[in-house]
Amino acid sequence: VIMMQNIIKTYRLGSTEVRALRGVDLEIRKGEFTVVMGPSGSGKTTLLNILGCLDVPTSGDYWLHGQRIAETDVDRLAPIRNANIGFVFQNFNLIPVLDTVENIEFPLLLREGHAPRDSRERALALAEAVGLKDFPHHRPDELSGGQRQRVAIARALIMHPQVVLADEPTANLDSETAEQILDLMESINRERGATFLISTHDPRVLKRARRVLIIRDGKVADEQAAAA
Amino acid sequence: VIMMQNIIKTYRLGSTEVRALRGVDLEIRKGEFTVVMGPSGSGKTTLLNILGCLDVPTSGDYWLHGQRIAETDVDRLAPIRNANIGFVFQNFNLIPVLDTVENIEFPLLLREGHAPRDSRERALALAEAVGLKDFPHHRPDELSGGQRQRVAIARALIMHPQVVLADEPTANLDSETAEQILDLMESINRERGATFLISTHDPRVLKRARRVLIIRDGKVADEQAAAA
Ligand SMILES: Nc1ncnc2c1ncn2[C@@H]1O[C@H](COP(=O)(O)OP(=O)(O)OP(=O)(O)O)[C@@H](O)[C@H]1O
Ligand SMILES: Nc1ncnc2c1ncn2[C@@H]1O[C@H](COP(=O)(O)OP(=O)(O)OP(=O)(O)O)[C@@H](O)[C@H]1O
Ligand SMILES: [Mg+2]
Ligand SMILES: [Mg+2]
Repeated sequence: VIMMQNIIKTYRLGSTEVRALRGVDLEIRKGEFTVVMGPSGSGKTTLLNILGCLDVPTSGDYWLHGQRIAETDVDRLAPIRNANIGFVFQNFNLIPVLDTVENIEFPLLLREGHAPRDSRERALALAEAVGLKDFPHHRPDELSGGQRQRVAIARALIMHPQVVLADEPTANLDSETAEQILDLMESINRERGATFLISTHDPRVLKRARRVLIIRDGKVADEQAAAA
Repeated sequence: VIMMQNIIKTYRLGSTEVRALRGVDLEIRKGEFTVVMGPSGSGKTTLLNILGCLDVPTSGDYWLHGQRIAETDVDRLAPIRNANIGFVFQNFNLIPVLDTVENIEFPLLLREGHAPRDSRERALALAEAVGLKDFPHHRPDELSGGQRQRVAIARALIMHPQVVLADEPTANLDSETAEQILDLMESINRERGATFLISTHDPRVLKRARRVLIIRDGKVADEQAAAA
C-alpha cells in the first residue's frame, strides 16, 4: 500500500534549518495496524503529513497503492488524499462554525460537492460510535478536548478510507473512552481491511499494535530491528 | 489557598442544557500537588477554568487566598488571575505571531506593561528547562505538538505563580520529556511551595500525585473517599 524511499524533509527558517526527516525508508502493507513512536519533536507529525499527502518531502520517493506521488504542490494532492486517506490531526482541525455532525460529514461534502442522501445518517451513526450521541449540535468550542478529538476521529472514518493515519488520537482521552475508540479502529481494520498507522506515546495504543516503528534521528526502523 | 462550596456550572445552548459541574465542594491547601481525574467530558477543564478565574460559575462560592471571588464578569478577574495563577491550557493558547521566547515572557509584559529588564533571560532559562533551548525563535506553527505544549508550560511558570493549574500538560509528550517536565514541576512545588493542581488521564502524572481527586457526575471527591 505504502512505499517510501529516502524521504527527506528539511524546514528552513531564515538561516536556521531543521532536518525533521533524514532518509526514511518505509513499507506498509495493506491491512496492517502499525504504531509509530518517537520522542517529542522527532518527526512523527511530519512523516504522517507526507504520508497523508498534506505536505511534500524535500526529496525522496513515495508510492501509494503503486502510484508514485510526484507532486510538489500540496493542493494538487487533494484528489489522492480525499480518495484514499482518512486523517486524524494532532490538533483536530475542526471547522469552528460547523457542529459535531456537520464536521463529521464534511469529507462527504468535499467529495460529492453536496451532501449525499445518507450523509446525516452516517454522521450520526459515527457520532454514536465514538460516544458523542448526545452532542450532535455542539460546535467545537462547546465541546471538551476529548470530545473534539473524537469528532476528528469520526470525521476521519466517514469515507471508509483504505488508509487511516491518526496522529496521537487518544492523547486527550480517559482509559475507558480510549479503549472504546481503539475497539472501533480495530474492528474497521479487521472487517474492512483498512490499513492503520497511528503515531502515539500512549501505552494503551501500543499494546494493540501488530507492528511498531520507532522514529529516531530522522529515520524510521521496525522496533525489533531497532532493538537489535 | 482554595475553597469552593457548591459550585455549579451549567452551559445553555438554545434549549439544551449541559450541567458540567453539579455542586463541587473543594479545599486545596498551600503546597499541595494534586491530580484531578475523570472521564472525557466530566468537567475537568470547566473546573480548572473557574479555579483559574478564566470563567465564572453559574452559582456557588469560591475563595482564593481567603478572598471571596464574587465577580461575575471574567474580565474583572484578570488582576486576580495575573497576580496569583499560572495556567497551562489544554489547547495551549499560544499567540501565533509570537515566537517561543516571546510567548513565554508574555505574562511579564501583561503585568508590567513593558518587558522587565531580565524578561528575556528568564524566558530563555525556562525554554531550556523544558527542553526547548534550540527553538527560541520558532513560532507555534513551526513547532511540534509536544514542543508547543512545553512553551505553554514554560509560560505558566514565568511569573513564579503561587498556584499552577495545568490542564493535561503531558498529553502530547513522550515518556522521557514528560518525566523531565514533571521533575521541573515537583522541584517548583518543593522549593517555592507553589500549589499544583493537574488534570490528567496520564498514569505518569498520577504516580507523582500526593493527592488524587476524582470528578464524576459533576462532583469532586478525594479518591480515597470515592473508593469508600
Ligand atoms: N462552552 C461550552 N458550551 C457548552 N457546553 C460545554 C462548553 N464547554 C464544555 N461543555 C460541556 O461541558 C462538559 C464538560 O466539559 P469539560 O471541557 O469541562 O470536560 P473535560 O473533563 O475537560 O473533558 P476532556 O477530558 O475531554 O478534556 C462536556 O459535556 C462539554 O461538552
Ligand atoms: N512548519 C515547521 N517549520 C519549522 N520546523 C518545523 C515545522 N514543523 C515541525 N518542525 C520541526 O520539525 C521537527 C519535527 O516536528 P514534528 O511535528 O514532526 O515532531 P513530532 O514527532 O510530531 O513531535 P510531537 O510528539 O511533539 O508532536 C521538530 O523539531 C519541529 O520543531
Ligand atoms: Mg506531533
Ligand atoms: Mg478538558
